[in-house]
Parts: sequence; C-alpha cells; structure tokens
Amino acid sequence: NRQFAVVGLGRFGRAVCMTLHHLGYEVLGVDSDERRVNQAINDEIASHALSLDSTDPSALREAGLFELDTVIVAIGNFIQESVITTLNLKEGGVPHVVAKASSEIHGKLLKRVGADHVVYPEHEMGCELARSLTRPGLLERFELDPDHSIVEVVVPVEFDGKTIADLDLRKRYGLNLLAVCQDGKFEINPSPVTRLAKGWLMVVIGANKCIDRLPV
Amino acid sequence: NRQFAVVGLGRFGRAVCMTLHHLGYEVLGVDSDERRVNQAINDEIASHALSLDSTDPSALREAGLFELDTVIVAIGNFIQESVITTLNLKEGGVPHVVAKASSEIHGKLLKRVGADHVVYPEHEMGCELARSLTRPGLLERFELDPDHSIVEVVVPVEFDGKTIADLDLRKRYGLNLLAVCQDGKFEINPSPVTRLAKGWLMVVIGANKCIDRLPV
Ligand SMILES: Nc1ncnc2c1ncn2[C@@H]1O[C@H](COP(=O)(O)OP(=O)(O)OP(=O)(O)O)[C@@H](O)[C@H]1O
Ligand SMILES: Nc1ncnc2c1ncn2[C@@H]1O[C@H](COP(=O)(O)OP(=O)(O)OP(=O)(O)O)[C@@H](O)[C@H]1O
Repeated sequence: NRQFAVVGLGRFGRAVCMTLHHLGYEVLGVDSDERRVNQAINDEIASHALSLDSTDPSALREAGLFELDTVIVAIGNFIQESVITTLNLKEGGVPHVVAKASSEIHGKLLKRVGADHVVYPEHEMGCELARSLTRPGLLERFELDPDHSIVEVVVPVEFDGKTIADLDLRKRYGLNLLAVCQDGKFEINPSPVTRLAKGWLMVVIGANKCIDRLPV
Repeated sequence: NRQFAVVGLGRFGRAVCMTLHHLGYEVLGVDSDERRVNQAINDEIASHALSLDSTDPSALREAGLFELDTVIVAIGNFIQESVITTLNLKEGGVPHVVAKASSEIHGKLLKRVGADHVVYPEHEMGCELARSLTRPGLLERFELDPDHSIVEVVVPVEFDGKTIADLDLRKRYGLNLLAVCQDGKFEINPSPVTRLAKGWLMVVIGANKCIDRLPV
C-alpha cells in the first residue's frame, strides 16, 4: 500500500491528509508549528504527525520522508520554505512531489527544482466561482478539452413541459442529453418521452459554442 | 449588466476579480492593504480598486457596495473581519453575498449572519487532490449525485486493442461511454467500431459502484 506525507498542515494540507487517511492510506502529517501538529493528532486526520523544519534535509531523512512514494508540499505563504522543501525531497529521491503554489512565479520556481506536479488551489477555485456567478443557470462545467465540455444546467423556462424527443437537442443545439435530475435524484439516459420541467437539472455534452447557445 | 465587488484581494479574491473582469463584467476590488489595491490596479485585474476597511459600514456605503447585486467576501485568515463584513453587506441590502470560509465553524458563523453562499476553496481542492492521488488512472470526477458520476479515466491495458462494441461497457459494467480522447482531442459519441488503445482517455457515466469496478 502506498504511503504519503503532507508537509504543511494549513487548510489545504489538512484536507489532503484527512481525505487520504479516511480512504485508508498511511499518511504522515508534518509541520514546523507544534500547535498544528497537535491539532492534526487530536482531530485524527493522519496516521502520524510530526513537528520538524522541512528545509532541513536531515530532519526529513530521519522522519522517513525519503522512503515515501508521494509527498505533498502544502506551504503557500512561505515561498522560500516551499521551494527548499521541494528541492530537498527531490534530492532525497522521492518519486512524486506535488506542491501547491500561490503565484505563477512560485509555480515556476517549484517546477525548476523538480516538482512533479504543481497545483494552484485558491486560483482555480476563484476562477470557478467567478464563472459560476456569471451564468447562474450553468451549475457545473466539466471541461473535456478546450472546445468540449459536459455541463449541468437548470432546465430553462423555454423547455418547460416539453419532452426530450420534442426538444431534439442533438439536431437543434448539437448537444447530447446525458441525464436529468428531479429533486436531487439523477436519471441517466432518460427515455425520450420524459417531459422536462423548469427548475429540474439536466446534464448535456457537446462543443462549448453549442453549450453557449442554450437559453440558460 | 450585473456589477460585482470582491472584498479581500488574496490569492482567491484576485482570481475571482480577474476572471469577472476578463469576462467583461464591472468588478470593484477592495482591500484594507494599500499594496494589494495598487497591485490589483497595476495588474489590471479589476475595473476599479479601492482601499478601505470593510468592517466599517459607512466606508462600504460610500464606495457604493450596497448598490451592488453580488459581493464576494474573500477574507480567510481573519474570521472576525470576514463575518463583520458579511453582516454589514447583508444589512446594507446586498442580495447575494458569497463568502469563503477557512473552517467549519467559520462557515457556520457566516451562514448565521446571512451569507447566501459559503465556499471552502482550500478544503475542496485538498480533498480533490487526495482522491486523484489514490486512483492515478481516474483523472477527473464530476459528481452528479452521491451515487452517480461522470469520470475521465485512462484506458486500462485490459482494454487495449478492443473495439467499443467488443467491450460492451453497458452490459459488462453498467456504464455508458460518452467520449474518447487521443492526443488531447476528444471525440464525443464515438462509433462502436472505434478500437481503443491503452493510454487514451475515455469518459464514462454511471453509478459510482459500477465505476469502482473498472480496472483503472
Ligand atoms: N519549513 C517548514 N517546515 C514545515 N512546515 C512549515 C514550514 N514552513 C511553513 N510551514 C507550515 O506550512 C503550513 C502552511 O503554511 P502557509 O501559511 O504558507 O499556507 P497557506 O498557503 O495559507 O495554507 P492554506 O491556504 O492551506 O491554509 C503552516 O502551518 C506552516 O507552519
Ligand atoms: N477589514 C478588512 N477590509 C478589507 N480587506 C481586508 C480586511 N481584513 C482583511 N482584509 C484583506 O483580505 C485579504 C485576504 O486575507 P486573508 O489573509 O485572510 O486571506 P487568505 O484566506 O489567506 O486568502 P487567499 O487564500 O485567497 O490568499 C488580505 O489581502 C487582507 O488585507
């Protein structure tokens, strides 16, 4: 079974720890702040938790981080610590180092020192929120590639009372209907005679320019 | 056209501002830190940017925030400021206040003072990263409801060289194949005679317990 470590137990790091731990994986939480380590132990979000300074390679080695397959570096506000920690881990032989970045330049530095994967959690969620605010009827978007998506939309008033066959989404909009949802319960591949009602949800797949023509 | 304001120009707040601004919406950026305001003006991520203390209701009124339809409160580390700001905005008559929270208790307080929508960006992305690390073959998951999802998976070696018709995913796994992807280009509704190759991507929809049976 794979073992993980998370360096930096802030909001993001704790969530990574907690999820891995609840999925049954062995995960070690590390932070230079004693209180955060004790918090992680009390909240039982990791198998173990240790206080150490991750910019010190010998501390990482003694704690066994160099033997692990994947380490997540979740330090956002201290770019120097984040970058030095990532370098230490790659030089220590860790195959997969995932690091979070707070800016483009932070991300570039992390890539330079060998981070295998860089994530921008705050930025990505900020963009996602902004997009959802501008198209309130478009609830979620699952981007397949730059031109195609799957979207969950609120059934617009124009579609109220019409059957799926009536709407003929493929011919009129170039979209495939995948599922409809009434009161939180999804039905996949609904029958063409299903009559839609405004306020229901529907999930469609197609080109983005076709999705943009939906009256939502 | 709807107007927005973002209070708190950290990583998350800046991304919300920038995205709304690039989508052509009028957005006002607000922060108590003069440097963050100047940064937002220099980077052209908002239509306007102002320095003010959002815990002061008269400062919010003078800046015109009470006339807006939607305000985003993106203050995470200062719970008191975040909660007071949200209360000010709701008392000032703003119809939609979206606030980010750093913990469950922070979220509860925000709901109590009238936040219309609470988001947990770091927590949500931390959970998402952890899940993606444990099933490397499962690239993205789009949850429809607690029991059904759409997932993007790497075509496993077991499916290499087989046609979609051979695989008969609906009968053998209870899943519908929506799209396949070769070298970054998606094909929606691929023909049943398409021969899959390991390493390609495929997007399927179905019950989570059916998805879990895929050899990825
Ligand atoms: N050298 C170090 N060794 C170990 N932990 C460290 C080191 N430097 C910082 N940390 C820890 O990293 C954690 C996250 O730090 P930071 O404040 O940068 O995160 P953040 O980006 O605001 O996190 P989040 O958004 O996830 O809350 C803190 O708990 C901090 O104590
Ligand atoms: N009373 C206030 N009025 C206006 N701005 C404020 C106030 N209090 C804090 N801020 C600003 O809110 C911004 C975000 O603060 P904070 O450090 O809490 O965010 P954060 O959760 O770490 O953000 P992110 O993760 O998005 O970087 C800061 O730029 C800070 O100056």
